[in-house]
Amino acid sequence: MGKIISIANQKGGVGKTTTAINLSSCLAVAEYPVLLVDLDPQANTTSGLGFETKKIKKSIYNVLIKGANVEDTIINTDLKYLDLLPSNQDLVGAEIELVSAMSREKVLSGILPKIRDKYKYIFIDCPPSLGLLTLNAMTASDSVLIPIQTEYYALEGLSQLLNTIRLVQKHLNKKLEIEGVLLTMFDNRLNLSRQVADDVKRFFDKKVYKTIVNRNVRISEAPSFGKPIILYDAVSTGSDNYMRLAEEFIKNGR
Amino acid sequence: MGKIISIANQKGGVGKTTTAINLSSCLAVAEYPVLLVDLDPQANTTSGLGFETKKIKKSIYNVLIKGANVEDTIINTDLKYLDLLPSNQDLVGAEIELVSAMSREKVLSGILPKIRDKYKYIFIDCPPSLGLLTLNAMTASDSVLIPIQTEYYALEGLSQLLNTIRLVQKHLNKKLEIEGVLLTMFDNRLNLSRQVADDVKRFFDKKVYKTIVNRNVRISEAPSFGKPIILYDAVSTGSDNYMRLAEEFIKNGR
Ligand SMILES: Nc1ncnc2c1ncn2[C@@H]1O[C@H](COP(=O)(O)OP(=O)(O)OP(=O)(O)O)[C@@H](O)[C@H]1O
Ligand SMILES: Nc1ncnc2c1ncn2[C@@H]1O[C@H](COP(=O)(O)OP(=O)(O)OP(=O)(O)O)[C@@H](O)[C@H]1O
Ligand SMILES: [Mg+2]
Ligand SMILES: [Mg+2]
Repeated sequence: MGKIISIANQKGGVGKTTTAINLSSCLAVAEYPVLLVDLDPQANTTSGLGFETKKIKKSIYNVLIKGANVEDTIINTDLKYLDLLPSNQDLVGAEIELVSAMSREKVLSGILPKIRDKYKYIFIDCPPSLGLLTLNAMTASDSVLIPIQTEYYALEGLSQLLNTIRLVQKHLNKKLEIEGVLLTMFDNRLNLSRQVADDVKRFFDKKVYKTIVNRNVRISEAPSFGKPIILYDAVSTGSDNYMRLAEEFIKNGR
Repeated sequence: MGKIISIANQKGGVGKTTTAINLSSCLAVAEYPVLLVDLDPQANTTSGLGFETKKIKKSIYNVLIKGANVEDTIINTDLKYLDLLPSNQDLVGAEIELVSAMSREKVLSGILPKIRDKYKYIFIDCPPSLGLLTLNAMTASDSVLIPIQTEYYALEGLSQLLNTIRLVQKHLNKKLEIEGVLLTMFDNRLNLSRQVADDVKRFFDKKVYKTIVNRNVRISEAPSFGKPIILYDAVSTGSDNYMRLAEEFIKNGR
C-alpha cells in the first residue's frame, strides 16, 4: 500500500515543486513506483516534467470537480517508474468551486485510495497557500514534507503551517505526521543561510533531514528542458543532493 | 487623489513583498506620502517592516470581513511618509469567508476610496494566488505592478496572470492597466537569467522597467532587521536598484 506524502509550505518559491519533481524522480530511478500529483493551478510540476499544460485536456481538475476517472487521467513520464496526475489552467477556479462541495476538504481522500496500491509512494505538490487545495492534500496524506528556503521570511510562516497541520490532525486526518523538514537553496557562504538553518534545526530537531539541498543553478535550469535534475545533469551537486535525500527518505521509512 | 497599485504575481517567491516594502520606502524617503496594504495572510510586509504579527490586534482582516474602520487600523512606520495597513494570521480564513459576501470581489474597492486622498500612492502586496484576495486588490486598483523572477517557472505563469487581469478589466474594473513589469533577482553571470530577461522583454516590450533588481544578499538580510533596504544598507546595490526604480516609477506616472 503506497504512502501518500504532501509537499507543502504556504510561503512561495521555497522549492516545493523542485523537491516534488526531483525526489520522486530519484526514487523512480531506484525503481520505486511513484505517482506525482500536481495540485497547483500554476501546473509547474506538469511543465517541469516537459508537458505543455495547454495540451493537457484531462487534469486533476476533472478528477476533483467533475468526477472523472483518476486512472484515465494519469500519464506516463520519461521515467519508467514515475507517473503524473497532471494539472492545468482549469484548476485556478477549483478552490471557489470546492467551497460548496460536500465535505469539501475530503474530496481528494475519496479519490487517491483507488490507485494507492499501484505505487510505493504518492507525492502531492501543493500551491503556495493554506486554502482548500492544500487542505485536501493534507487530509488525503499520511505525512507532510516541508521544504524551507534558508531565508528570513521562511521562518515567519512556520507557525501558521504547523497550526494548519494541527487543525487537520484534529478535525480531518488523525494519522497525519510530519515526514521531514528539508532545507533548500542553502548557500554556505552566507551568514543568513547558516543562521536560518540553525534556527530550523533548533525548531524541528530530529525532523530536519541531514541532507541539505544547496543553491545550484543546474537545478533551476533543468525545468526549462522539461527534465528532472537526474536526467538533465546527473553529475551536478543538485543531483547528488536529491539522490542523498531519496536514500535518507527511504531509510526513515523503514 | 492617490494612485492605487497592486503588486501581484501568483508565482511564489518572485519578490512581491520585497518590491512592496522597498519601492514604497524609497518613495517615502523622497517625501511622497505612501500607504502600504498587506493583503497576504503570511503578513511578510508587516513583519518585514519590523512589526510582530502576533501583536497586531487590528488588521486588514477586521476591515475587510468585520467592517472595522480603516483609518483606525492604519499604523505609522519608521519612515515619516510611510503608513501600513497591517495583516496578521486572521487573514488565513478570509478567502473562504469572502466567497459568500455580497459582490465579493469589490469589498476592498469599497474601502480604499475613504483614505485615498491622504496618500500620493497606495501599494497592495498580494498573496501568491489568483484567489479572492488578489481579485479584490486588482478590482480596487488603478494598475498592477508585476515582479518577475528571472527563472524558468516565472514565464510559465504569465499567461494565467494576464488572463486574470483581462477578466478583471472586462467584468470588475475597466480602468485597470499594467503599471510595469519588474525583473527581480537577476544574476548577470547566469545564462538562465539573461535568457528569461530577454523573453520577458520580448513579451512585454515597453512595459518592462529599464531598472533591473539584481540578486543581492543585503536585500534578503534586511527583513530580519525589520527594515527596508534603504534604512538597512543605503549604499548596497539593492538600495541603488530600488531608488532607481522609484525614480523610473515617478517619471512613468507623469
Ligand atoms: N536548490 C536550488 N538551487 C537553485 N534554484 C532553485 C533550487 N530549488 C529551487 N530553485 C528555483 O527557485 C525557484 C522556486 O522553486 P520552486 O518553484 O520549486 O518553489 P515552489 O515552492 O514550488 O514555488 P511556488 O510557491 O510558486 O509553488 C524556481 O525557479 C526553481 O527553479
Ligand atoms: N533582489 C533580491 N536579491 C536577493 N534576495 C531577494 C531579492 N528579492 C527578494 N529576495 C528574497 O527572496 C525571497 C522571496 O522574496 P519575497 O518574499 O519578496 O517574494 P514574494 O513574491 O513576496 O513571495 P510570496 O509569493 O511568498 O509572497 C525572500 O527571502 C527575499 O528576501
Ligand atoms: Mg510550486
Ligand atoms: Mg510576499
